[in-house]
Amino acid sequence: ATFTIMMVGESGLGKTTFINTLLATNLKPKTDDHLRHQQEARKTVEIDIIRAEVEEKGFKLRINAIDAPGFGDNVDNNEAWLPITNFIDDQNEQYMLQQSQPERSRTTDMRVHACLYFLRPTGHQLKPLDIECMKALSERVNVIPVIAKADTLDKDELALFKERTREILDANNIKVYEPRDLQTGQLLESQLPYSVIGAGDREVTNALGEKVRGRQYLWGVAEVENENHCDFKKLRNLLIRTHMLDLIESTHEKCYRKFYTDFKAS
Amino acid sequence: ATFTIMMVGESGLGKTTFINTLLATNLKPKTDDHLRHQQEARKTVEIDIIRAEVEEKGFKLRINAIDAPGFGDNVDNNEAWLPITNFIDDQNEQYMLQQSQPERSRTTDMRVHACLYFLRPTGHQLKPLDIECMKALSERVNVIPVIAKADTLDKDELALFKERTREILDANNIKVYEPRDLQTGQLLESQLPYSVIGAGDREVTNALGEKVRGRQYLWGVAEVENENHCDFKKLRNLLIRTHMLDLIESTHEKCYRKFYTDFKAS
Ligand SMILES: Nc1nc2c(ncn2[C@@H]2O[C@H](COP(=O)(O)OP(=O)(O)O)[C@@H](O)[C@H]2O)c(=O)[nH]1
Ligand SMILES: Nc1nc2c(ncn2[C@@H]2O[C@H](COP(=O)(O)OP(=O)(O)O)[C@@H](O)[C@H]2O)c(=O)[nH]1
Repeated sequence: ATFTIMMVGESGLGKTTFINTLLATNLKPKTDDHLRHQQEARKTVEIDIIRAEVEEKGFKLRINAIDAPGFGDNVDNNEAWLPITNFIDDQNEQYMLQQSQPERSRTTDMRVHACLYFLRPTGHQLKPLDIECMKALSERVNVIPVIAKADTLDKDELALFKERTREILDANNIKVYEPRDLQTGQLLESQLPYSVIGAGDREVTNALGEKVRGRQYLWGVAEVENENHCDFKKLRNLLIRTHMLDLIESTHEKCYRKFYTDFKAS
Repeated sequence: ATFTIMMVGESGLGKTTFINTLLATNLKPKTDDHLRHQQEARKTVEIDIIRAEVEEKGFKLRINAIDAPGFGDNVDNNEAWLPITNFIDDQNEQYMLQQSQPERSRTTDMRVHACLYFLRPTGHQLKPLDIECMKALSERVNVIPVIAKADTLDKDELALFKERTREILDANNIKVYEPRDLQTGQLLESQLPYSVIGAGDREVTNALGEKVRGRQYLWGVAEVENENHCDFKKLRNLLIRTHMLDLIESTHEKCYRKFYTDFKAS
C-alpha cells in the first residue's frame, strides 16, 4: 500500500523541509540556492511528486509526497487552488474508472489520503486565500491544517492562533479531518491546527548538551521532537502510525461517495 | 519638525509591534484580539496615521507613523500599492501647492521621509507583489527594505536572504535608500535589508539574567537590542539619530524634482 500526503501552502513556509523532517532524510533537497534564485516566480501552480520509502516498526511503507509549488505566490491568486483540486479530482476519477480494469493494467493510485494545509504563522487570522482553498479542498480530501514555522510564535501567541484558527474554520464551515479514538470512535481532543518546526535530518546540540533535530538560533535550539516546542511528533504519529489506515479508508469513502453523487447527477 | 515614517507590508508581519518597539511604547496597541478576529479581511487598503512624540537626547521629536492595513491581504492583489502611492503623491503635491500659501494657513506636512518595506522572512526570493510595490514606491519615496520577524531565520539563512534580496533589488533596478557617510558622502557598507525583531516595550529576562526587550521562547530569548540577533539598533540609529536629516532632505529633493518634472510635462 502507498500512503499519499499532499502539502499545500505558499512558498517559503517550510513544506519541503517538513517532508524531509517527516521522512528523516534530505530526500528532497531544497532547490539549489542559485537555481531557485534565478527562477522566476512561477506563473502557474505545478504538481511535484516524490516517492519515498520509510521503515516504520520493521515494515516498509511507501509514501508519495506531493507538493504544489507556485500556489499563492502571485499578485493575483484568484482560483490558485484550481490546479490542486483538479489533480485531486482526476486521481479520484481515475481510481474509480480503474476499478473496472483487470488488476495488472491498473495505474498507480495517487489519491491523496491527507492534505496538510500550511498556514502562515502570522498570529492573526487566516488569509482569504487560505479560507477559500481549504474550503475547496475539504470537500474532496482529508484536510489537516498545520501551523508552519511554529518557532515564530511564542507560547501565548501559539495558543491564541490555534484557538482563532479553529473559530475561523468553524465560522466558515470548513470540515477538516478530525481524528477519532480508534476503539470508541469518539472525537479525540482537538490538536489542530498542528504546529510544526522543520529541520530535515539535521542534528544540532541543545542547551542541555543533547543531540536533537532542530533549528539552531543564537538564543537557543527550537527542537522538532520536543512536544513543548511543537506538535511535530503528534502529527507524525497521526499520519504514519495511529491514523494512517483511517485516513486511507476515509479517502476511499469520500471518493466513492463523490463518484456516485456525480454519477447520479449526470 | 516632524519625521514621518511609513510601514508597508502584509498583515501579521509585526509592523505595529515594530513601531511600538521603535517608540518604546505600547502607543498603538495591537488591535483588540476579539475586534481583529471579527474583522473581515479588509477589501481595501486603508491609511492609518499615528502621531507620537519621542524624546531623543533631550530634545522632543514628533513622529508620524503611517501604516497601510489591508495591503497584500487579498486573493487578488493587483495594484494593491495604488492607495499607498496615491497617498504619497497627494502629500507631495499638497506640500508643493502649500508653499505658495501664507505660513499660518499651511496644513500639516505629511510627506513620507522613510518608507520601511516589510519582507516576509521566507528564506526564499521576494514575492512578485513585493517587487512591484517596492519599484513603485522607490520612485517616490526613500524605501528601506526590512526583514520582518527576523527571529524566524537562523544565522546562515539570514545572511543568504540578505544577499539574495540585494541581488533581486539590483536585478529589478529598484533604487532603495542607501545611507552615506555624512562627512565624506561615501556609501556606507550596506546593511540592507535590515533585520528586525519587535517586542514593543515588553521586557523579559534572558539566559544571562539580564532584563531585555525581546521575545521569550521556551528555548531562549530573541533580543531586540542585541546586535547579534538583529539590526533593530542600527535601523533605529539610522532613522532617528544619524540620518534623519538626510532622509528629510532627500525627500524634499525628490518632491521638488518630481513636481518640476510633472510640471514641465503638463
Ligand atoms: N523558522 C523556521 N524556518 C524554517 C522551518 N522549516 C523550514 N524553514 C526554513 O524556511 C525556508 C524555506 O523552507 P522550504 O522547505 O524550502 O519551504 P517551501 O517553499 O514551503 O518548500 C528555508 O530557509 C528553511 O530552512 C521552520 O520550522 N521554522
Ligand atoms: N516571531 C516574531 N513575531 C513577531 C515579531 N513582531 C511581532 N510579532 C508578532 O506577530 C504578530 C503580528 O504582529 P503585528 O505587529 O500585529 O503585525 P502587523 O499586522 O504587521 O501590524 C503578533 O502576534 C506579534 O506579537 C517578531 O519580531 N518576531
